[in-house]
Amino acid sequence: EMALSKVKEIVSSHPVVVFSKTYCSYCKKVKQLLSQLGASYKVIELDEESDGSEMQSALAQWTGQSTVPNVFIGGKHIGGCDAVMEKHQQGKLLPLLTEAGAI
Amino acid sequence: EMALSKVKEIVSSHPVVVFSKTYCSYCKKVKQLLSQLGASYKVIELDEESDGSEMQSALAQWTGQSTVPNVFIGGKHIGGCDAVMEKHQQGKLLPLLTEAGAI
Ligand SMILES: N[C@@H](CCC(=O)N[C@@H](CS)C(=O)NCC(=O)O)C(=O)O
Ligand SMILES: N[C@@H](CCC(=O)N[C@@H](CS)C(=O)NCC(=O)O)C(=O)O
Ligand code: FES
Repeated sequence: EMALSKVKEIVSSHPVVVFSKTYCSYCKKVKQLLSQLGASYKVIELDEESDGSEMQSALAQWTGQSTVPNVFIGGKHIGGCDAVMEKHQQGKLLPLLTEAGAI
Repeated sequence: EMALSKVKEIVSSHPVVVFSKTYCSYCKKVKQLLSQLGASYKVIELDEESDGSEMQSALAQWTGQSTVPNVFIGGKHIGGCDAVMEKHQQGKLLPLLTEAGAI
């Protein structure tokens, strides 16, 4: 539906996208890490979008993940906070970001 | 007002109280740590209480902390997730919990 095509369009048009909520510390952690690494990234604050809950459902439908943060790099679904932190600990995050043209 | 006396009454009548929100990973982290340490604790899920936002404002007024999780041990304000984790890393959490009769 509308929300699904909208989220797909956002993901395909930005190297890095973080679907987030403004009050969430887990989302803040991911955004802070990306900033520290010098990456440019698109943030969609679902609690501030008029169709935020529709977008969250569309993301759940598309990725199987109903929670925030929901992170995409180079059009690829990465996952949530834990997934991003794990990639970073494995030294895999920086290469992904560079490949995607975010750094 | 009503909410302020209510939160003070909850804090004074339980060794450990966690003011929380059901969907919050930071709150989940604190609850999981306390469980792992074998502590009994009272959880108030502010998003499930009819006067949850009033209680959150009352807590902010009383403790200066407007966020969740908001943790009290032995009637003493401890703080949020970071504060609890720091106490634990310093080896100070277990003694506090024991002293309060939560373990
Ligand atoms: N382990 C997940 C936790 C994700 C999670 O539980 N997120 C919470 C917020 S911290 C959530 O989306 N709750 C439901 C909601 O806000 O709609 C991660 O690493 O991202
Ligand atoms: N550094 C704080 C972070 C607390 C925080 O920002 N909590 C968020 C949820 S993760 C919050 O309460 N946001 C406003 C709200 O939910 O009303 C801690 O360690 O607890
Ligand atoms: S809402 Fe608290 S960590 Fe996400």
